Amino acid sequence: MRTIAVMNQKGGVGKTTTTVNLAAGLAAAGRRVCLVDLDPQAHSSLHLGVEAPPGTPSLYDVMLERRRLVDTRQQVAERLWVVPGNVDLAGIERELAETEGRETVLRGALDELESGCPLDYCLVDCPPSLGVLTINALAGVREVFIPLQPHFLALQGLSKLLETTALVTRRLNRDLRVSGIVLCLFETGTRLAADISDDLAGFFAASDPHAPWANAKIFESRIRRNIRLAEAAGFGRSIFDYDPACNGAVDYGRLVEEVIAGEPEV
Amino acid sequence: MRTIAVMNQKGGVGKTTTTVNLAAGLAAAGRRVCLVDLDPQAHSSLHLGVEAPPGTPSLYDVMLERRRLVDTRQQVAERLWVVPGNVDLAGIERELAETEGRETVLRGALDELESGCPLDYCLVDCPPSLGVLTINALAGVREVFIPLQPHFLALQGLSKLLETTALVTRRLNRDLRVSGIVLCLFETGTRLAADISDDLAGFFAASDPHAPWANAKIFESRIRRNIRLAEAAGFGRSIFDYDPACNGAVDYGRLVEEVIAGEPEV
Ligand SMILES: Nc1ncnc2c1ncn2[C@@H]1O[C@H](COP(=O)(O)OP(=O)(O)OP(=O)(O)O)[C@@H](O)[C@H]1O
Ligand SMILES: Nc1ncnc2c1ncn2[C@@H]1O[C@H](COP(=O)(O)OP(=O)(O)OP(=O)(O)O)[C@@H](O)[C@H]1O
Ligand SMILES: [Mg+2]
Ligand SMILES: [Mg+2]
Repeated sequence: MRTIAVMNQKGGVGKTTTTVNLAAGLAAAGRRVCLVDLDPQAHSSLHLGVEAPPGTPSLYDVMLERRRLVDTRQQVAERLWVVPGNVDLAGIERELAETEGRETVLRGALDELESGCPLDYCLVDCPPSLGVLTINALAGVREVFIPLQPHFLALQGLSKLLETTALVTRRLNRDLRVSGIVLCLFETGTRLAADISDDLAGFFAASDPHAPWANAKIFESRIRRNIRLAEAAGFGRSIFDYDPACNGAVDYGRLVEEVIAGEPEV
Repeated sequence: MRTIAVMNQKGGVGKTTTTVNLAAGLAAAGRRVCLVDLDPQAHSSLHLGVEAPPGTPSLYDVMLERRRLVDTRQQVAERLWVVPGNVDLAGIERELAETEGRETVLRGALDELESGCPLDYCLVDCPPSLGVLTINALAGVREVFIPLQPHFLALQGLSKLLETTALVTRRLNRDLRVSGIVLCLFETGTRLAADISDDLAGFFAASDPHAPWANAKIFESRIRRNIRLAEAAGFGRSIFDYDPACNGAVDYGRLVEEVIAGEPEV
């Protein structure tokens, strides 16, 4: 099972939109996929039509070790499951403050999921912070995808994000690698997008070959700004369901192909 | 002194861009303004050209009650000061976990600032979360401005945000009022923006007249999407400095006028 955290502490860069459409696209291409919604906003759940009224089993119960992931997931399409997020997740930082090993709770749950269910992918949507929820995701997966808006403020936080990943690799999860960068909300025509993409390519080309992001790939498929992607969220559907011919579906469709092409040889 | 928290737990909706350009516009219009950067990303500081290398006094020192706001602020323009943010703020939730009254540390510092310096406005840029930093902002100010992108996911979190504000009003800060909603990243030609704006107006019209947001004003000035606003951040300047004739400067200029027109009678 490939386990991938989709993260970036910068807000509004396309984490949820990428997690949802990548998960749906991989499932449509025949992979068995589980999406884990680690964000208290629970936007990935909402985007796939999962309403989780209070009392519905959610990731909050998993983080307090009351339920297993396999008993919390809901099936939303053929080969596609969602473990719903919950607003109470926002309190986890305080609730786990005294717990030994609070940073590896999700890892235990993911290991159990992997041994219990035949899955090809597990994608984790992260909140816009580097707090205990995101650290749990980094400690529990083997790959990181970083959605990035080609704007100055979004690029500025990248080194802090990579530093945090390196820290987790050293202390909590030796296998962790940053494997992909997804350029989102890309406005073709602006100089800013072109300049930032060049800066980005230069940054990775000059990385220390031993860094956990040394082999990160900037995906060729750039996700162009396309209002249909924002509309699809309001209908609780992936872009492939909502408008399969629009730019958003074309771009995420290409990304799915690139991710499949990058699957490790088994 | 008018004290305003610019907040929304949804990421990337224009909090920093609004705080910076509103602060700069109010200062240019003759008001004395202090911007407090409560976000560990320290993007407001960066956007106004304040680099705060490790060791520079920042809001982190103020939250640990080692320094006063007046000794931490840096002047960046005539009548405009910035209290820099710092990446260490991300650890405050854990560091203050045992502290009695951890939610009102910033209030004490703001009260001291008010009695010590002749200021007309204090604007607080908040991180994309409802954690202890944002609660400190809500406990310490009298007004809240909510930047909102007219997208489904951004609107969805509004009720949780208002609930949190009401909770703070009941328990920590009786004077707190949601006084303004700023529509940001507005794409004039899209149906989505029109639909969401209508939903928003309906939502506020139907509010309980005793709610802390009952008199909230949806500012007439909508901030259109304009790449110059994103470029200005990279040059460490407000939009008024960077490109005073562009749509971004026109829209934020109108917002400044509306905010001044809303000043309480003294
Ligand atoms: N390529 C795109 N074109 C147009 N709109 C987009 C695109 N990608 C995302 N959006 C919209 O932009 C907003 C931000 O995207 P999204 O919510 O996926 O980002 P995020 O990083 O998950 O945000 P947060 O930090 O709050 O979790 C959403 O309203 C989404 O619908
Ligand atoms: N009206 C606009 N037109 C174009 N770009 C904008 C506009 N407003 C903000 N931006 C850009 O969009 C991105 C998000 O805006 P900003 O960083 O101000 O949001 P935020 O709510 O402060 O984000 P965070 O949740 O990470 O703190 C930034 O790169 C900013 O430069
Ligand atoms: Mg998200
Ligand atoms: Mg910000």
